[in-house]
Amino acid sequence: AVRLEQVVKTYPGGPTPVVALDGVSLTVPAGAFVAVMGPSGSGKSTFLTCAAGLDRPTSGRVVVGDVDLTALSPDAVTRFRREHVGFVFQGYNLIGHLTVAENVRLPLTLAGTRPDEAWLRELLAAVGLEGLSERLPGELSGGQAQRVAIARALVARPDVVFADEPTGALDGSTADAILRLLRSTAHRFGQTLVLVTHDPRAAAFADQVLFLADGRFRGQLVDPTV
Amino acid sequence: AVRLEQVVKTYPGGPTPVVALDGVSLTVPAGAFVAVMGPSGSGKSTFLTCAAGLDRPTSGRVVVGDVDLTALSPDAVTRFRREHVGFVFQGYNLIGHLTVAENVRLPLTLAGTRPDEAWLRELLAAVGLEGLSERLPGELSGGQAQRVAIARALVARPDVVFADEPTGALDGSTADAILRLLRSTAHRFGQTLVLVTHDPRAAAFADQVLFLADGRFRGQLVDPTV
Ligand SMILES: Nc1ncnc2c1ncn2[C@@H]1O[C@H](COP(=O)(O)OP(=O)(O)OP(=O)(O)O)[C@@H](O)[C@H]1O
Ligand SMILES: Nc1ncnc2c1ncn2[C@@H]1O[C@H](COP(=O)(O)OP(=O)(O)OP(=O)(O)O)[C@@H](O)[C@H]1O
Ligand SMILES: [Mg+2]
Ligand SMILES: [Mg+2]
Repeated sequence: AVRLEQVVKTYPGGPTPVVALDGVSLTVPAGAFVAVMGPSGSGKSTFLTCAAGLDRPTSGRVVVGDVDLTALSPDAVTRFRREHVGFVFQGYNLIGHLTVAENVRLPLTLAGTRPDEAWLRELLAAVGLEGLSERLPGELSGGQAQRVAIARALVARPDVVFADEPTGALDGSTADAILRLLRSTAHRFGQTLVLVTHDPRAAAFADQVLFLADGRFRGQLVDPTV
Repeated sequence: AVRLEQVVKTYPGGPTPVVALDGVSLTVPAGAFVAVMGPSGSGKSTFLTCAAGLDRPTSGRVVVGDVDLTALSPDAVTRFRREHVGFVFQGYNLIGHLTVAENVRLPLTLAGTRPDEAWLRELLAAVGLEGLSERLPGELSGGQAQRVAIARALVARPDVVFADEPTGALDGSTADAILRLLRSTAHRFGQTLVLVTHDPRAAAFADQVLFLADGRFRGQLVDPTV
């Protein structure tokens, strides 16, 4: 359900360009749960934002479902993403002047859909944020803000969920609950789940773990156990 | 070197106030390395910002070195902090239009001191960011930005270093290097080090681990091993 063909991403910075992705080819089957690990600076966030259509590769192709994102106009990619892609950002990217509930509902609001109030309440409870729906992001702890970002990525029941280090700010038992939620939601709605993580315990929830270093995939682990 | 006496911190939000710290008393001896763990939302960041003078308690006393921060004016606290306190923020708080080098030097620039160029280069190399000194924060990976925040907290060789989840965005081996750096720098300059973390491996570097839950310290572990 997610396919990258020879994806290269470079940045102009400095005397020589920075090669963040060095010709990456990868296929993630529909409904699979894949984890991506690698050193800080190895290209994980770049890989995820290119795969999700949030960033445009310098060259190469990105196909989600059967739609070639690299062939669409920026507006068309944005419309496609709103309906089919959920994304948990490494920096959360919450909207400061919107409440927790408004932040979570945002993908549906932008798509012009009325959110199901029962589903919204179920999601907030599942990420442990019941009672915090009227707070502003500035009134939350780091891990609470991270969980708002996770709920927001799931609210539109997208076909593919991309998560950039979604347990980075969470203690062990909260992280565990979140990983179980991501996996069970993916099963329930037949979603493909691509998770970037530094946490081996998070990677152990996946069917497969891929290793990224210097902008290229190196090895993989099938059915990992910790 | 850091003492809290009956520190309470509440926020007005909602029908009842939110009690983030519920009467915390604690003494961290000079030169000690203490880790604080606890669930998301338990008050760790609030504890750290109050202890460092970045936030004012609702009631209670905070003493760093032999200075009562709660008795000083906001300007006096700011001047004290610049010379004596290093702080790694959970959200890094880098200045977007300053380069990596300018961000790291910032505490010295604000204190009107000329930074030692050799020391700056040594710090950047020690956190693995050599070659990135002219980049802007927006051109860094999450873990690279976190390491800029760490270098900045150390540059003024403060008496006390407070770090809020400083390895949250780092892979295992980079995290290890950073923890060794924090510990060795603390020994070298006789610093007190208070580290908030979700990572048991980070906590294992400390002399002592304290557990926070619902705004109160519950238990502790002396000389932890993982
Ligand atoms: N705008 C930019 N200009 C120059 N280099 C950039 C820019 N954005 C990212 N990079 C570089 O691209 C490389 C890959 O970055 P990326 O954010 O994908 O890494 P990552 O694996 O997600 O790291 P982390 O684990 O620290 O989050 C890094 O070396 C980074 O410094
Ligand atoms: N401005 C605010 N208004 C209301 N409640 C707040 C405000 N700021 C923080 N809180 C609450 O105070 C509590 C403690 O927050 P704190 O950031 O100290 O937690 P934490 O232990 O650092 O969590 P994490 O591990 O998720 O970073 C949380 O329940 C949080 O929602
Ligand atoms: Mg990243
Ligand atoms: Mg915190």
